[in-house]
Amino acid sequence: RGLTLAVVNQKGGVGKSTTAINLSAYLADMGQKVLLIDFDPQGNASSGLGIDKKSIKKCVYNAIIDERPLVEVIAQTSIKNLSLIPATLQLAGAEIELVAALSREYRLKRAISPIKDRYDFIVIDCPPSMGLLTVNALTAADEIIIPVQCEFYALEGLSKLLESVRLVKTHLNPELKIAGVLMTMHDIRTKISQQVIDEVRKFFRELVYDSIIPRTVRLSEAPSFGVPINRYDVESKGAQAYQQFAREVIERAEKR
Amino acid sequence: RGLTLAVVNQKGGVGKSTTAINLSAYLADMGQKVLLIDFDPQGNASSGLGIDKKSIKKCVYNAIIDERPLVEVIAQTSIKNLSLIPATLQLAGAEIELVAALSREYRLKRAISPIKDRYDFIVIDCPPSMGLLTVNALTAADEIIIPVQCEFYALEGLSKLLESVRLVKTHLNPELKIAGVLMTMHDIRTKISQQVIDEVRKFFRELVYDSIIPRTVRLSEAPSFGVPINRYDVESKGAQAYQQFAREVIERAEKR
Ligand SMILES: Nc1ncnc2c1ncn2[C@@H]1O[C@H](COP(=O)(O)OP(=O)(O)OP(=O)(O)O)[C@@H](O)[C@H]1O
Ligand SMILES: Nc1ncnc2c1ncn2[C@@H]1O[C@H](COP(=O)(O)OP(=O)(O)OP(=O)(O)O)[C@@H](O)[C@H]1O
Ligand SMILES: [Mg+2]
Ligand SMILES: [Mg+2]
Repeated sequence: RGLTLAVVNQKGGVGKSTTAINLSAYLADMGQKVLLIDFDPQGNASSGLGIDKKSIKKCVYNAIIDERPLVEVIAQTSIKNLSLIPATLQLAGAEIELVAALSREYRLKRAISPIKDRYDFIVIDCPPSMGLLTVNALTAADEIIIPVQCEFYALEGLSKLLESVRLVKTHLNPELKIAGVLMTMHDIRTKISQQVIDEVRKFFRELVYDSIIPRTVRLSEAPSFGVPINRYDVESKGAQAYQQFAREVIERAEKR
Repeated sequence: RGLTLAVVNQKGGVGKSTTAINLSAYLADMGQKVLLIDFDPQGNASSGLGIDKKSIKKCVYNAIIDERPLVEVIAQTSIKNLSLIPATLQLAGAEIELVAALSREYRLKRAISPIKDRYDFIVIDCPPSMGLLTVNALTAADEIIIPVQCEFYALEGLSKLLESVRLVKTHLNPELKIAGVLMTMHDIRTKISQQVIDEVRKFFRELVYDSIIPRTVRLSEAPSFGVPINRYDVESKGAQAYQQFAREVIERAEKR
């Protein structure tokens, strides 16, 4: 199995890390064995799961640049069934170092392949750019999940994202598919939110998940306690939305 | 004059474009001659000011890659005293193309220098990454404005940002200074907001502007009408916060 899902959107602050963490946590609670790979030098997925980055000696950087086995850098989280490959600031250097490296786009894919079968899902959190780190994630992924904020600017970057996906599909990863598009940070106080949803549904049609993630204070607070929303406030609207989303991800995975 | 301010933070979605647009618009209304440079391939600063990017033939890409004079790509906005250098998706290619280019970090600085004296302020909106585009902006800038979201993850990337600024100062732009740190998206509903402000004030002390930008629906709606907040809803809390901020920017500029 080891269905590898990259959470991608070069637009910043759209909820990639929040989605990667909470999806992984709910999949794990539903009995799936999950590996979350933090592939953003900011390391938000790592700190959002309570990892103290200062105590981390080796991270995903070592797997893709020094070619250390990925299994050497796996960290356990407080969630059963959920393992994490953390990121530290060291990863920031990888973007430049990869430019001249051999087989630079396949480093992550090669690092994942020896352990892919040990998991049901592998989720990759990507940085807000379309550089070599994101290209590595798109090359290693089977499918991609695109979080889209319910805000005006959200529509602007989508055509560029699809163009990059097409290029990766043509040159690096012919099997790459879009798993789905997730609407995030929906705010009922503003009519823009619904307008953006309608636009995105018109463009992506059935690829858009039914689940819509609301903008809630609880979701923005959970990472400061180092836990996903299903450990911070499982009754909250944000938790229920991510639970429904995780169910949709499993449903679509079973139909592949 | 032509004080060049780069609005920078590699963390995504912190309000860089919103700050670049609304600061520029208020400085223009206060009688300052302003040039806003959209240096993010997403082109949010351009569309947030109502520019139809499909109708744009030449943009900042042509100035830094083909070395066309910047004056050839200046667009007028609906705001008197505010001119814009738009960005289109073409700029996305620049990040890769610059890698092998001669004097690759100085391209923007060289493009700006013939027209710098025509303006009181030049504001540069940066993408959410620390690649060659942002390095060009840091090399061209006199000072930088760092928007910081009042959210948990906001604190993580700051040390990396300061490290990058130090590197640019050492190797490319010895005069580079930090103009200030602006707290954005403050939400009174959550205690995290105040905790983040306290942390940032402890770290950056007097560099933090007194003005705090609240998270408001009006600020998120204005770009969908292609206007800054002082044309969309000048009485709103968000407008007043950006007006106060623009005054602080002028005060600090006069003390230079
Ligand atoms: N549904 C939500 N409700 C409220 N806050 C949210 C929600 N989703 C994310 N956030 C908050 O919004 C900010 C941006 O989210 P997040 O960091 O997950 O986005 P991202 O796309 O990963 O950002 P980046 O582009 O920097 O990687 C964070 O502070 C996060 O806590
Ligand atoms: N104070 C605010 N209140 C409400 N919404 C805001 C505020 N500031 C920005 N926004 C909205 O939040 C989103 C992110 O803001 P913006 O695009 O300005 O950030 P950015 O740092 O430029 O993002 P990127 O990293 O992608 O360049 C946008 O949809 C914007 O309209
Ligand atoms: Mg993230
Ligand atoms: Mg922006």
